[in-house]
Amino acid sequence: LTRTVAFMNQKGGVGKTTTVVNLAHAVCEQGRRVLVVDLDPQAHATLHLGVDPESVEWSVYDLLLDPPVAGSDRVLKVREEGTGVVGLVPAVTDQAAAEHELADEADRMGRLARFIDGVKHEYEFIFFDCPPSLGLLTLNGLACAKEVIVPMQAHFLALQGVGKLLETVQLVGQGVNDQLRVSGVVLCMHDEQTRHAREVVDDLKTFFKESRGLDVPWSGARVYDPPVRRNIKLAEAPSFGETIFEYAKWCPGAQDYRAVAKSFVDEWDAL
Amino acid sequence: LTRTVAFMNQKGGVGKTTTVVNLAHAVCEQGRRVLVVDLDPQAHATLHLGVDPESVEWSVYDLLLDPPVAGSDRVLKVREEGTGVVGLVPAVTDQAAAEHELADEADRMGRLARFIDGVKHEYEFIFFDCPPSLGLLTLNGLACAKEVIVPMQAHFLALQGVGKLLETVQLVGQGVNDQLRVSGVVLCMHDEQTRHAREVVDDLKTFFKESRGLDVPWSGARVYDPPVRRNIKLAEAPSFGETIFEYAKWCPGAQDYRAVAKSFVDEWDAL
Ligand SMILES: Nc1ncnc2c1ncn2[C@@H]1O[C@H](COP(=O)(O)OP(=O)(O)OP(=O)(O)O)[C@@H](O)[C@H]1O
Ligand SMILES: Nc1ncnc2c1ncn2[C@@H]1O[C@H](COP(=O)(O)OP(=O)(O)OP(=O)(O)O)[C@@H](O)[C@H]1O
Ligand SMILES: [Mg+2]
Ligand SMILES: [Mg+2]
Repeated sequence: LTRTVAFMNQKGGVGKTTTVVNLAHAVCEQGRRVLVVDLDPQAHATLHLGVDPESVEWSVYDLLLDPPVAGSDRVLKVREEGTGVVGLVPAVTDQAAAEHELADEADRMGRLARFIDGVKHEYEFIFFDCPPSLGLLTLNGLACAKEVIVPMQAHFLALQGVGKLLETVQLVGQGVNDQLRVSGVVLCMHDEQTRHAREVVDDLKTFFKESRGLDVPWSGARVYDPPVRRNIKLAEAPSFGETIFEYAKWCPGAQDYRAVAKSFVDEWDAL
Repeated sequence: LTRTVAFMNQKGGVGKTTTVVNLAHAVCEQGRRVLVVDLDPQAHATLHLGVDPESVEWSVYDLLLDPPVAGSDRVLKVREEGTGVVGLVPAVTDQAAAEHELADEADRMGRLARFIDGVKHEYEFIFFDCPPSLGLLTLNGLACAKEVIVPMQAHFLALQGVGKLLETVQLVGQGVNDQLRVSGVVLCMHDEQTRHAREVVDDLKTFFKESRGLDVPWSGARVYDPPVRRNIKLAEAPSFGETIFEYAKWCPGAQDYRAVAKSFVDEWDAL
């Protein structure tokens, strides 16, 4: 059984990539096999894991071409910890074209899904790092995943975009993927000391609480614990092509992502 | 003479709106007349200034329609300080359609420009708050403005996008608007204590220094001083529809934006 999660938020710079990369490595450190699929033409997850997008021979883009270039054997093994593994399907900037080219080919929505079906038996967790948009690359991720996790900041303006995001998930859920659920929110760059952050978090928790029992994809959603505190080390690590566990494994950012990973894996094992 | 500036960065959540709104009010507090044009369908600048995008009767979207709905007399006066004024052309979420509809009508590129020509005599500064994309709304802003200012964070991943941004400005400069210059960068959410931030700032300053004398739109660009420090008050203010000068006028965020505004106005007056 494979847990497939799209990490999405159409707002930019909210912590999607930082969460995907560090969560993946933390889950791998627990001895589990994780695949990261970098759907973003910015290729930040690819860079963050130490891979140069300019030198990549096979990528998400090849998967989406016509005809697609098969590649389950071409996934890059970027981390290994005992039985744990992080695989990567890298991004290249060319896949920005896919945002628009795909528009005419509903069939292409199926391509990523077919690739995922082909590799599912090799990984227990598959994470899609989505670009900051509700365009076709994100929609592809939503079509392939069973769950959505929303990285976001506990800011007033960040809340403004959540409604639209949930609406999109609902549309995809009704259209293309009726199994799609919103599992929850990971709070990123959290300023825990401030009343503002606490008020926003309370708003979110109340909203999710009131959604229980409703027939909506976020009826089971929660705010993951703990929030990931703002910690400059998390912004420094990518410049070395390292996850936080390689760069500064006991800093607050590492502690927080390790703790989020633990609850993320525990809730899966509990099923 | 009017100083028209597009505040752009295709990366999301980097501080464009916070900079446009607070710089506009700070410049207005110096007794000057500023117009804010909210090009972003997210309408954050509109919200930040205390205007409800759902209740707006005339907006950027009307300007871009076919035929356009004229509106120089329908600009909202949102702030007044003695001789200083902040006017607003608000955004509505409908203008997201403009990102795509405009695609077939090169003529529409001219509409925003014609409106700006019609109001230029009423304002000394015109600020365009661009959406986080290099799509048509941003391109419209670049077609109308003489200058580009890039709000950004001093992070490694933030630097990755700057190349593409400058390339876009250069293309627009060669194509549609040969007067377009990049005046510089405003550093947002700055963690001044960290060596990482200082290294990124040094990289930026070196890059601009080496660009002097070259035939590129950023040959005169600089990093504005001071950097705007991370300060939670700047994230709280929008939830009250207030600028930082109404919300907490002596906090570090207010001091920093006031200082940036002063160098911004001084350099203009010195011409
Ligand atoms: N907890 C944190 N503390 C400090 N910096 C952080 C933290 N989380 C992320 N960052 C930094 O903030 C910036 C934005 O984060 P990130 O790239 O993960 O967001 P994103 O949502 O993937 O952005 P995009 O929309 O561009 O894909 C990056 O420079 C990153 O290194
Ligand atoms: N110096 C600062 N200190 C703390 N928070 C800040 C600061 N500057 C901006 N913020 C907050 O960071 C978030 C992103 O800022 P902002 O909305 O200005 O970015 P943006 O580039 O306009 O985003 P978008 O790409 O979505 O338009 C907002 O919640 C804002 O309130
Ligand atoms: Mg990202
Ligand atoms: Mg904005």
